[in-house]
Amino acid sequence: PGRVVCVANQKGGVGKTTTCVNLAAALALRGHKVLVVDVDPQANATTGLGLDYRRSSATAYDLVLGEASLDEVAVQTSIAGLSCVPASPELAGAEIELVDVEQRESRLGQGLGGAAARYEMVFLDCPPSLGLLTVNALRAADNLIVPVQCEYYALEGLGQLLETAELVRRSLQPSLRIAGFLLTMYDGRTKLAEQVAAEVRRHFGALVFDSVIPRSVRLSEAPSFGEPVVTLDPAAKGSIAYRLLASEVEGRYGLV
Amino acid sequence: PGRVVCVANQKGGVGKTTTCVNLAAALALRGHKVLVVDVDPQANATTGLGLDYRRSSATAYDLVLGEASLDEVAVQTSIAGLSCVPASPELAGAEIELVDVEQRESRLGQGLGGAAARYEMVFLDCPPSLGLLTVNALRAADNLIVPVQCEYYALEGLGQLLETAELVRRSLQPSLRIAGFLLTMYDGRTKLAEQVAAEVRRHFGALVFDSVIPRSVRLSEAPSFGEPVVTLDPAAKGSIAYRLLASEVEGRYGLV
Ligand SMILES: Nc1ncnc2c1ncn2[C@@H]1O[C@H](COP(=O)(O)OP(=O)(O)OP(=O)(O)O)[C@@H](O)[C@H]1O
Ligand SMILES: Nc1ncnc2c1ncn2[C@@H]1O[C@H](COP(=O)(O)OP(=O)(O)OP(=O)(O)O)[C@@H](O)[C@H]1O
Ligand SMILES: [Mg+2]
Ligand SMILES: [Mg+2]
Repeated sequence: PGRVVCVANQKGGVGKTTTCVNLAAALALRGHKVLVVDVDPQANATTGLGLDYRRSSATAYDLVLGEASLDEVAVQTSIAGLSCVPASPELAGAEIELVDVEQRESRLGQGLGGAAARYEMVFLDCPPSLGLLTVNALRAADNLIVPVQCEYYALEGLGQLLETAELVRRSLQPSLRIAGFLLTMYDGRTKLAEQVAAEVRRHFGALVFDSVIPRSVRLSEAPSFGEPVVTLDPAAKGSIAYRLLASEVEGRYGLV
Repeated sequence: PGRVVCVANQKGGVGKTTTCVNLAAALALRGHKVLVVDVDPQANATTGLGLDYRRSSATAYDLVLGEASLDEVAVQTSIAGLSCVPASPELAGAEIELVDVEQRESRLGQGLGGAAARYEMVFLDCPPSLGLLTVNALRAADNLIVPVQCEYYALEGLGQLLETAELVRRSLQPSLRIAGFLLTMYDGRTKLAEQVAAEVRRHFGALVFDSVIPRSVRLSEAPSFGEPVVTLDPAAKGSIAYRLLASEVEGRYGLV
């Protein structure tokens, strides 16, 4: 069956959305059937895949509140094999609306019930917080990928994230495991990036993906074209890095 | 009396903390008495000012829950005239703990009651969300500064942020006004930065600060030294930009 991968880190701007969009696209280009679920009310993954939540009658918000099924919310992107469940700003309200609801942490997981049977990989793009939406995503997943920006502040919050993931594993989702830490925005010209990368490898060893995503302007330009960089500019160093990551992920999961 | 400035944007990694730390430090260096309140459980502003929340017996968490006074939580930094109320990871729990509490949106404002009499400027560093902590900060403030990273995704969320600020202004804090939009991480070598800057100026006109913060490695290195870049390396282009911003803010507020 398919795997559900939560991409989370409460530190803001570390490359969660960029990783979801480009890793999912790179795997689709290798022939896999992939779904991206945008769990962030900012709806950046939705935009990055060329979609507009205003044109969807039902979004991740409806899925989480149990008012729409996966079939009703999943939309085909311009890339064959890649679908997306768009987010919308209403999702920000779900945190409050679900406060008194039974099993509020499991709503997304329930909505995604049939996903693992229809897709080989499902990626959940999380907002920059450890609130109810991220807990829902951790609960719905069996794997966690943590993008780590190669900057000093990005190191500080990792402990809190791992604590939250461990809480979810123990109480809600025993099969949740850490698939890996992905070093992002690595700028080889600075000592800082090397120091942060060395620190992450010292702490997490083999859990750190070999593929490292370099800082690259092309990666930050791609969202304005509504396309992942892996299709917009396949020769760009950001594209090469995400394609290498896709083949590394394939290897780790034994996807053929 | 002093002014309370909320620095907020739910988009992650746009330079909220870097702006709080360096603008506050630059104003202190110009002889003003300034306070930074770290309202983010990641506690990055606390670290960026060389403090360690583990060495504080009371933090912003205790202030918000009404269990400590401002005098008990404010700590002198290594820069004369600059104090800080440190954050701690417990702050993440406040969002849940305050759900059933009366006037939960006003707890930070109540804790900061005497701040405007003791400090000329108070800066509130917000987490990357529009949840209860950010609403508390908006409610406690009379001014809002919005850092806008010069990247495509950063444009998308501005509407939601302004909607939330307007809601707070109408229902909780009538004197809240937008002090300005600050363009950050501007990389002059890319077309994207120029396009985003032009778009922000087209929408918000004179509300956009003249000072623009360039992308600068030195700015991202400073947190690892526990010092704002304006004291660590006064000649760096990031320092010059934040000092220019400080004099522009002085002019806008008529601080002598
Ligand atoms: N490797 C990279 N090189 C250069 N820019 C990048 C890279 N990865 C991402 N970016 C840009 O940096 C910004 C932050 O990335 P992104 O939005 O993917 O992070 P995020 O963790 O999803 O943010 P948030 O916490 O707000 O959800 C975006 O403008 C994006 O285009
Ligand atoms: N002008 C700049 N040039 C280069 N790097 C910068 C600049 N401003 C901030 N940074 C770095 O970019 C990262 C994000 O900045 P910062 O942490 O201040 O953003 P934030 O909005 O407070 O993030 P969060 O949403 O997580 O609270 C940090 O590693 C910081 O050191
Ligand atoms: Mg994102
Ligand atoms: Mg911050």
